[in-house]
Amino acid sequence: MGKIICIANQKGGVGKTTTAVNLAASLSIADLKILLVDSDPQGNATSGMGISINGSPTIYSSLVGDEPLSNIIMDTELDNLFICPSNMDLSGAEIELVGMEKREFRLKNSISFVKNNYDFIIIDCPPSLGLLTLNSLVAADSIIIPLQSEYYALEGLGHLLKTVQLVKNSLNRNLSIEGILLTMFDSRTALSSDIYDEAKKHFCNILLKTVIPRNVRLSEAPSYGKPIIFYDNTSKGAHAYLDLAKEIIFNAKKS
Amino acid sequence: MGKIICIANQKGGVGKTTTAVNLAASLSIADLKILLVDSDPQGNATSGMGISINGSPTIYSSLVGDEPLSNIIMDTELDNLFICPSNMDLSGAEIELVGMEKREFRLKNSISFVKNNYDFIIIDCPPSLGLLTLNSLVAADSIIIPLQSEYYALEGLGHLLKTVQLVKNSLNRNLSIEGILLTMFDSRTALSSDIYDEAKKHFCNILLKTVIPRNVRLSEAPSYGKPIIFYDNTSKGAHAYLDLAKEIIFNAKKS
Ligand SMILES: Nc1ncnc2c1ncn2[C@@H]1O[C@H](COP(=O)(O)OP(=O)(O)OP(=O)(O)O)[C@@H](O)[C@H]1O
Ligand SMILES: Nc1ncnc2c1ncn2[C@@H]1O[C@H](COP(=O)(O)OP(=O)(O)OP(=O)(O)O)[C@@H](O)[C@H]1O
Ligand SMILES: [Mg+2]
Ligand SMILES: [Mg+2]
Repeated sequence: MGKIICIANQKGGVGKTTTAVNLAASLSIADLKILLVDSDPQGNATSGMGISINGSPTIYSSLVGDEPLSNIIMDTELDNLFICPSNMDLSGAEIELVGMEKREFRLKNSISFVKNNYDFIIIDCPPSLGLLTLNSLVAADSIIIPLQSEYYALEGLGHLLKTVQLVKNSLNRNLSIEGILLTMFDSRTALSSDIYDEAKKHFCNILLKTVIPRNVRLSEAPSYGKPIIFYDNTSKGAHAYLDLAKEIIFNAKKS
Repeated sequence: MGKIICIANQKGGVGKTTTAVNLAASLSIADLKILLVDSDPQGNATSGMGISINGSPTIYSSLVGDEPLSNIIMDTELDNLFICPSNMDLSGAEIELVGMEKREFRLKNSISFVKNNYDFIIIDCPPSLGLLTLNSLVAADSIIIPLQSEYYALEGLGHLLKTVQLVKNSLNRNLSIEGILLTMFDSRTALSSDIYDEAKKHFCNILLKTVIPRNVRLSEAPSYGKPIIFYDNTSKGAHAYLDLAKEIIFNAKKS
């Protein structure tokens, strides 16, 4: 029970939040109970699900304070999908965590009390490799690395994989790579095919089968606070994230 | 002499590096002497200019150590463009800076020794509001805020403007807003026009006139280590960044 997958990449704008929100939503309609944890101070996963905090506690209270996660978790419009929301309060957390004991294990400890209530727990990370992302890597069973089909995104991949290996060797022996997910793939451009070929050449054994196409419906959905399957379930984006959910479920059954 | 402009936005992937590299290059061909400072551990501005570090010192040595910036600054292929490179060494800097005296002024102090050698100094920032971006805001005379024509990007703008105001009130009275730069504008989608209308409605007096269109040539150029004016000077992207350079020069003369 309770497989924890973090969606991480220090490169900005590669589709971490879009993947976290839409994978969580697609898994939840397969009759699985899902918790989406937003550990990014921007709170995009929270607003992408149409959630307004209105003063209730966020993940900040559990990471830096001692609030149990169960007091922070909120319902969403989807029956099987729950969210641990975030907001800008979290932006001070990295500096506050620096001096704390077992600072890398705060999220892992918080999640451990609720882990068995869910089939999957999906964690959205900020665009950095600071203490917030580190907490997610330590808490996770596996990582999905969204790789935007662009040059700068490919550049940072080597460093991220080294960091994952370091975390695996020291803080979380259980951490595995769920896979690299190609995002914003535009079959009309040579650049996308070039990046795909490079990724296949260097990372073939960890490249997920599902490829997410560039699809404007995916970037429209957040302004309505809805995952793609509820905004436009006929879109290429919706089909791609349903495929991804099937692939993740298949992988979880295998291991 | 030496107007310092930082390119900042905590939202990832909005076009900070693309703007820093191509604005710096476009200014340099107007016979102005330009320094491009890469303060992002990803080092995308450094590789976007085709620079390989090969062991020489990076900005890390000046921010955390005491190396003078003049020992770190390198030539680029462009006569009037110089770069202060970065690499992953910088990713530990934020935690190392936490305990230092005057930690927010480290970059301002380093730049002060070289400032008068350049007409403009352009600083590329990482996707966060941590100590690296804070150092750039304190060192800068003004900030350009790239705003991707997408919903999530618009969401974080209010918080960034509040942070800029806080820095202006406390650490850098000199800081002004050069402007909000709309990036990756795709005239074929309703989303881009919606975002443009929203930005005009709420931020009309600080919206820059130049709008950067979505243009695949801009995302191809970094894989050749060249700014757009040297990769494809006939492209829409090249024209847009030349327009931006003209607008920035015009603004500098006005004030
Ligand atoms: N497949 C896609 N097709 C089109 N647009 C997309 C796609 N995936 C994401 N987007 C859009 O691209 C932008 C960046 O995506 P997103 O915010 O999910 O990335 P991120 O990695 O979470 O960013 P950050 O680094 O700031 O956390 C968003 O505006 C999103 O709506
Ligand atoms: N106008 C544009 N048209 C098409 N692609 C663009 C444009 N501007 C930037 N890009 C591409 O979009 C991606 C994100 O841009 P860029 O890396 O400059 O953003 P950033 O804000 O610096 O990201 P980060 O937050 O990771 O530092 C890059 O792959 C870049 O090549
Ligand atoms: Mg995100
Ligand atoms: Mg960048």
